[in-house]
Amino acid sequence: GARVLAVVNQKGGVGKSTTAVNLAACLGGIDRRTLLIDLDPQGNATSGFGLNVGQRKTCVYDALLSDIPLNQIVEGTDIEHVFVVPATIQLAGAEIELVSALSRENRLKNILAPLVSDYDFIIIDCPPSLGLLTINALTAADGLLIPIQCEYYALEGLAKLMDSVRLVRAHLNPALEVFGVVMTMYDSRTRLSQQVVEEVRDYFDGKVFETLIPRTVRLSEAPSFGQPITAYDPSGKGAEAYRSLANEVVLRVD
Amino acid sequence: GARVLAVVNQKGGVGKSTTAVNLAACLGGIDRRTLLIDLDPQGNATSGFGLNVGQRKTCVYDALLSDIPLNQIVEGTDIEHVFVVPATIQLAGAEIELVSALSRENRLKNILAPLVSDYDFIIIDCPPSLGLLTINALTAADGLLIPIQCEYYALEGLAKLMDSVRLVRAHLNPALEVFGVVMTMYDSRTRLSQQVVEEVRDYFDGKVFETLIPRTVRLSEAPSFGQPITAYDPSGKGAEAYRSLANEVVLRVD
Ligand SMILES: Nc1ncnc2c1ncn2[C@@H]1O[C@H](COP(=O)(O)OP(=O)(O)OP(=O)(O)O)[C@@H](O)[C@H]1O
Ligand SMILES: Nc1ncnc2c1ncn2[C@@H]1O[C@H](COP(=O)(O)OP(=O)(O)OP(=O)(O)O)[C@@H](O)[C@H]1O
Ligand SMILES: [Mg+2]
Ligand SMILES: [Mg+2]
Repeated sequence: GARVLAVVNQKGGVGKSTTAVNLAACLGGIDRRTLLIDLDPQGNATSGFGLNVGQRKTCVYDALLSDIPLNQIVEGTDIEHVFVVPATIQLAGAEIELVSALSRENRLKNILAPLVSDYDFIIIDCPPSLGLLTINALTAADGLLIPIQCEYYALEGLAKLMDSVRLVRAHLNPALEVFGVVMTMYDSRTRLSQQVVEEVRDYFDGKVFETLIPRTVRLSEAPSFGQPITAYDPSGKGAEAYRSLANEVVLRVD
Repeated sequence: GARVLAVVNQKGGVGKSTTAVNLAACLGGIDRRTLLIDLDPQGNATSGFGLNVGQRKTCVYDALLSDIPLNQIVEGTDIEHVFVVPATIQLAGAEIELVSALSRENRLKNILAPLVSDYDFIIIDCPPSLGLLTINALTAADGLLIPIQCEYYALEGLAKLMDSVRLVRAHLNPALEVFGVVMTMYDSRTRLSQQVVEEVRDYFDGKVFETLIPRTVRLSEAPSFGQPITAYDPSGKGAEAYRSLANEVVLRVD
């Protein structure tokens, strides 16, 4: 069945959605059937594939709170082998509604179970918080994909993130592990970037991908055209880096 | 009494903490007595002033949930006229605990009331979400200071932010208004930056500050030294921009 990866970091703006969208597109590009689940009410991963974040008759909110089969809300994209469960504005209400729901942390895991054999990878984009939506992703996932921006503030949140992972592993998902850490917005000209990479490599001993995702204007422009980087600027440094990351991810799974 | 400004944007990584820290430092630099309240459990605004985010005997969590006077937990900084209510790791639990507390949205407003006459400005740094900590800031504030990164994804969340503002204004704080919008990480070399600035100026008609905060390496390095930009690189473009912003803020208040 599929490898389920949660793209998580409560620090904001570190490249979670950018990584979820472009990694999914690149996995599709090497014929891995990939499902991207957008669990962030902001819906950036949804619009990153050109899909509308507006209202839908049924959406992931309904699947989480009233057990509508997830299969009914999967949508195709322009990229072969890549499918999306879009976020909608109703999702913003899910965090509060889940607080009092039965088995509130396992909702996503339960609705994902029937789909796992249909895909090679299931990638879950998370909001910048450690609330119940992110906890659902951590409970449903086999592994964590942690994007870390090459900036100082990005280092400060790591200990807290790992505390949450340990709590989820102890109470909800014993198999949860750090699948990999990806350094984003790397700027080879600055000392800060290099220092952060070194510190993260020490902290996550052996889990950090070799691929460093560079900061490029094309990567920040692509979402305004609703396209992953492989469609917007296929021969640029951004597409090259995410293709390299996809290859590393596949190697780690095999 | 003080002007209470909440630095809010649920989009992650747009420069909320960087703006809260450096604006507070620059307001102190022009003799405005300024209190910075760090309401983000990540504690970036706290460490941005070189203060430790660790455990304290009493902290803002205790003030919000058990009415310890806020005055007891105000700490000084190296910058004259600038004081901080630091975040601590206990704050992460406040969001869930507040859900069932009495008058949960007004907690910050109530504990701020005795302090308002002691300061010219009170600046509240918020987490990247629209949960109960941010709602508390919106209820306690006179005005919103909205940092917007000059990137496409930053535009997508604005409608949702303004929905929340309207809800808070209708049910909790009728006086709440958008005090100002500040464009951050502006890169004059890219078309995207200029397009975003134009769109935001249209959307927020007249509220956007003239000052554009440029993306500079020094601004991203300063927090690793626990210093605001006015101490770390006082003659650089980052300090110049935040001093210009502080002047615009003061002019808008008078
Ligand atoms: N490698 C890159 N080069 C240039 N810009 C990038 C890169 N990665 C991400 N960005 C831009 O930086 C901003 C933050 O990235 P993104 O939205 O993916 O982060 P996020 O962690 O998902 O944010 P949030 O915490 O709000 O969910 C976006 O405007 C995005 O377009
Ligand atoms: N003008 C700037 N130039 C360069 N780097 C900047 C600038 N403003 C902020 N940064 C850096 O960008 C990153 C995001 O900024 P910051 O942490 O202030 O955003 P935030 O909105 O507070 O994030 P969060 O949503 O996680 O609270 C940080 O690493 C910060 O150092
Ligand atoms: Mg995101
Ligand atoms: Mg912040």
